[in-house]
Amino acid sequence: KTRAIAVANEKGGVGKTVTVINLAAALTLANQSVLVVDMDPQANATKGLGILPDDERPSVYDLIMNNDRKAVEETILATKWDGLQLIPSHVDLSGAEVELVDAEGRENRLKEALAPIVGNYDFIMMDTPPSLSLLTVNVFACASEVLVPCQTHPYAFGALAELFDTIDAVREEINPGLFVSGIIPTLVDLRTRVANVVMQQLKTDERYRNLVFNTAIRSNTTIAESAEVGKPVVFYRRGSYGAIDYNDLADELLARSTK
Amino acid sequence: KTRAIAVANEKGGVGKTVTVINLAAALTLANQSVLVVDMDPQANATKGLGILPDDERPSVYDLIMNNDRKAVEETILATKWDGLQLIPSHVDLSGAEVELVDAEGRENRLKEALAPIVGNYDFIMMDTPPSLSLLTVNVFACASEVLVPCQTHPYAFGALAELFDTIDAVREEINPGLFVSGIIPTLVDLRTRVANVVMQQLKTDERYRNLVFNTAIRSNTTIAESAEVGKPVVFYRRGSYGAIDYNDLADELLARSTK
Ligand SMILES: Nc1ncnc2c1ncn2[C@@H]1O[C@H](COP(=O)(O)OP(=O)(O)OP(=O)(O)O)[C@@H](O)[C@H]1O
Ligand SMILES: Nc1ncnc2c1ncn2[C@@H]1O[C@H](COP(=O)(O)OP(=O)(O)OP(=O)(O)O)[C@@H](O)[C@H]1O
Ligand SMILES: [Mg+2]
Ligand SMILES: [Mg+2]
Repeated sequence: KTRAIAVANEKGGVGKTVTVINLAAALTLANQSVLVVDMDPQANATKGLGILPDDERPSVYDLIMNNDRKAVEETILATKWDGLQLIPSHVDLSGAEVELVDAEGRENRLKEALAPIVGNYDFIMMDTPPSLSLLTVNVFACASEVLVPCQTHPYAFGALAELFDTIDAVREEINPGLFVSGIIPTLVDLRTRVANVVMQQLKTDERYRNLVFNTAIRSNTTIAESAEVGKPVVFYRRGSYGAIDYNDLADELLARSTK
Repeated sequence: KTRAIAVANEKGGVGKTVTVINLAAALTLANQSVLVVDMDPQANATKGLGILPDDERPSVYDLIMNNDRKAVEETILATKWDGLQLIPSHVDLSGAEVELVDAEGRENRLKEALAPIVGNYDFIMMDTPPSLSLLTVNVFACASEVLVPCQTHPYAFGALAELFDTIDAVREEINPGLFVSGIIPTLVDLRTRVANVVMQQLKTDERYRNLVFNTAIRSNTTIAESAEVGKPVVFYRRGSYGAIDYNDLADELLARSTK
């Protein structure tokens, strides 16, 4: 059964995009078929998979605006890696929230667009912008679960409450099955006091402690380099801490699906 | 003459909030009077100055929605530090973009609200969310200049183009005086290859090289700790690299105003 995973956190720069790309890549190394859907107008997931946004080609923007009634199959791109496909983003997506503000069923545009092909994949990994507005809500409306990368810093920890409230609201009003399946500690540097303090908060807080993955994603410059070369770190530097951590996270994610 | 400074970058987690708080604090140490205006619904600048968002108290949301015609003076709070005042944010601000979408003059709400008191300060430092939508545009409409913190990573560098285009559009349509007065390299770790690569790009790119400050803000865990204790790092740990760098940046900013 397809797992459609929203990767979300309103706090900026906590590793949502890096997590989407690298979990997707690690899952293909575990023989899963994965579709990445990039719903951030900044298109970082698209670029991180080595693909440049292109005015000449349909993107996720055309899908949710229903431009020319593009079939979803026309938007899907192959990447260099088997089993890993992408629906790219485009800067025009930044206009979508305003353009859709009065539209019927505006939260369900992505869900309706993806419906024909959801079953073709083991995993659909969806990247979101650092906000809880319409683009993110569209992702929440078609997700079966939410993964929350959380930088071990106080501002990121503080953003969790609002995120969980939003997910509760989406569950009540739009998508009854939605739940947070895990919190991923990211950019972790356990030599620092603040990382240890926030890690402790994550593991003791009643709302969060049962959701925190055992795998923490350590701060590792190879991850930032891999964004520069447009490849997931698990392909780019297999032996690096970044690759090790995302492979371990993928294993943990696969194990959880049989709970 | 008051300098009203927008601190902006659509990329998340590049140090906008940390820059607002610490530049503001460092400027007061240089005997400037500073008002911080927190226009991010996540209220990180508010919390970083040791103040918790409060339902019982007017916030910047009430100002721009013109609720009860609150006088701007009623929203201004003192902080623990002389010369440093704050108009706090509140989570309700996240509703403002939708609530204002059809409103007359919706880009000028903040400008109109601040007009009575702008002249009371040497500097107004305005924090923005990681987006280029209505809240950020409101800040651009009343700013005299924009400072751009840029993490020395490829995604943050890639976000500059769209930001500069947006500022050009605001200059043409709403605020003729608006310009980018500087780019601040942030979260810099010059032991890493990627930071050196991006620093080089910043200093050679035609559009950016004349804007890059000489002062780089180094990655320094004391800065993250200072967010945890709700104090600017320049007060919390005066001798730390974080304090040194932000004091140097404030000096450079003051020197530029006499150009
Ligand atoms: N574990 C890590 N180690 C080192 N660098 C990392 C790590 N995770 C992310 N980064 C880098 O930190 C920056 C922020 O990460 P990323 O862009 O994935 O966050 P994000 O949550 O998607 O940001 P946004 O909110 O802007 O979408 C990027 O430049 C990325 O390459
Ligand atoms: N120079 C630095 N050294 C160490 N940590 C830093 C530094 N600058 C910022 N941080 C930390 O990195 C995180 C991101 O910084 P900050 O919240 O200021 O970025 P932002 O651009 O305001 O993010 P957002 O886009 O979510 O508003 C915070 O937890 C902050 O404490
Ligand atoms: Mg991202
Ligand atoms: Mg911020």
